[in-house]
Amino acid sequence: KIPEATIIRLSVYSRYLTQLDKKGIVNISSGEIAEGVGGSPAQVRKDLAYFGEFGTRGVGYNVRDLNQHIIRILGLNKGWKVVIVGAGNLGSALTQYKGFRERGFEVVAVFDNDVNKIGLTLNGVPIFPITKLREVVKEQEARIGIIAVPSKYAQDVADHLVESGVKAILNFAPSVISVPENVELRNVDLAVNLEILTFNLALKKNY
Amino acid sequence: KIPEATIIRLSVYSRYLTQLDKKGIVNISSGEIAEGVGGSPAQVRKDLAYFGEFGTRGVGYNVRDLNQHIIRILGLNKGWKVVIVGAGNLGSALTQYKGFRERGFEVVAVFDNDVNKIGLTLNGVPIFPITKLREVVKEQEARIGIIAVPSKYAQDVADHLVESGVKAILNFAPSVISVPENVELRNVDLAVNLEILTFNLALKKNY
Ligand SMILES: NC(=O)c1ccc[n+]([C@@H]2O[C@H](COP(=O)([O-])OP(=O)(O)OC[C@H]3O[C@@H](n4cnc5c(N)ncnc54)[C@H](O)[C@@H]3O)[C@@H](O)[C@H]2O)c1
Ligand SMILES: NC(=O)c1ccc[n+]([C@@H]2O[C@H](COP(=O)([O-])OP(=O)(O)OC[C@H]3O[C@@H](n4cnc5c(N)ncnc54)[C@H](O)[C@@H]3O)[C@@H](O)[C@H]2O)c1
Repeated sequence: KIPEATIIRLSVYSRYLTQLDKKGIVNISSGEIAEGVGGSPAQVRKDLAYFGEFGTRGVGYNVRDLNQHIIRILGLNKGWKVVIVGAGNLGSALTQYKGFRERGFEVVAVFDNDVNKIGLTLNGVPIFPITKLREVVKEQEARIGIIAVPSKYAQDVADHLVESGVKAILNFAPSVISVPENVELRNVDLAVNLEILTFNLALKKNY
Repeated sequence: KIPEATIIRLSVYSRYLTQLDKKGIVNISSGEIAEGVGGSPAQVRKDLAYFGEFGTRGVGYNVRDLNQHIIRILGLNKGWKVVIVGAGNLGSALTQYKGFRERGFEVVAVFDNDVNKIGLTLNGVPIFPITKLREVVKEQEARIGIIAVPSKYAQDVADHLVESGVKAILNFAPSVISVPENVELRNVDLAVNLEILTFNLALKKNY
């Protein structure tokens, strides 16, 4: 099994290689990649080794080829259509975020059950009533759903998303939800990120 | 070194114990904790064992005592004052998020360099000009800074935050930044969370 930390670093390498490609840089060494993203050359080589042989000893890697490889490994060689449920503070920030599109994720629709929000658009993306979720997911061939509703509705929304046919769910509500085996689930808890910081501060008695 | 996954689970255990305490539940077993948060009893015991002996064999754990222990381990036994730099889409969603306050994090000020935003308030939290960062951090005794500005300004803002005296930084800009040894840094890249999902889908050839 490939460590999650490796997948996260691959994404960072890819972002860096994309920048270099734009600057016209053709070849790069593992040392130069490590310098650019703040890691070690050995870590770069180890991460890439999970996926086969890349680059030539002494010459390094071809920037464009390596980036294409990583993009394929991350499943980003095709675009992904995303729907967001919950057009509140977080949902609307995510809908308007240009960074997703740069990585190949297109938010095609947002859903809510608040009549004051339905019918509006966020950065051109329409807000539909939650009752239209199944229809829009099918029509748009959306594969990924993002949950941005309060915790007490998160499981219910997850069930809706699974029924509508999405293959993966990113859940921002701080509650434990469950999905069938064949659906990928990832939970993001922003408050926990702060708690990891305070844990480290408490450990170092550094207030 | 304590694995990060353990710290994340501690936070989830604490949230669950808080819910149980509110319902008046006095004792609980590692099996019941595992059931409530979706894990295994052995994992619960292993996580807690990093921090000493809790609970009594056969009786289980006292809900309130265990929760107090975990809260102290996570450094949450005191409140933390937080400042956010960037009052855009993400910064304003984070400022208005009630979930941070529940865990003991109070956003006391937001900073921006856009004259149209300075002087406004978000949910009662004032938006100051970035030039006032040092003064407000000192006055409010803020210890944590959150970066919610575009990538190209992230390092500059990090330097400002370090100079102003914060002890920990949570960075949402998808760029590699560096801070001195004595400052805790954590990067959150929301797009990478989607890429982990697509990596897993590509692995399972499940589109
Ligand atoms: N705002 C943040 O920065 C932030 C940070 C971390 C986590 N979260 C989590 O993200 C979620 C959303 O937070 P928020 O701050 O955007 O809340 P919010 O109250 O601003 O927005 C929630 C939205 O969900 C809609 N909604 C509620 N139930 C629904 C349902 N069954 N179907 C469709 N829509 C429904 C509401 O009408 C509302 O528009 C919460 O679970 C929160 O804990 C938010
Ligand atoms: N919106 C999202 O959902 C989201 C998701 C993931 C990551 N991010 C990241 O979070 C950051 C903020 O994103 P956003 O969508 O809120 O962008 P935004 O453009 O809506 O907001 C950025 C804010 O930062 C302010 N700003 C710029 N430079 C500044 C400086 N030097 N000092 C103080 N303020 C400054 C701007 O005036 C603006 O108000 C970006 O790095 C983005 O990549 C955002």
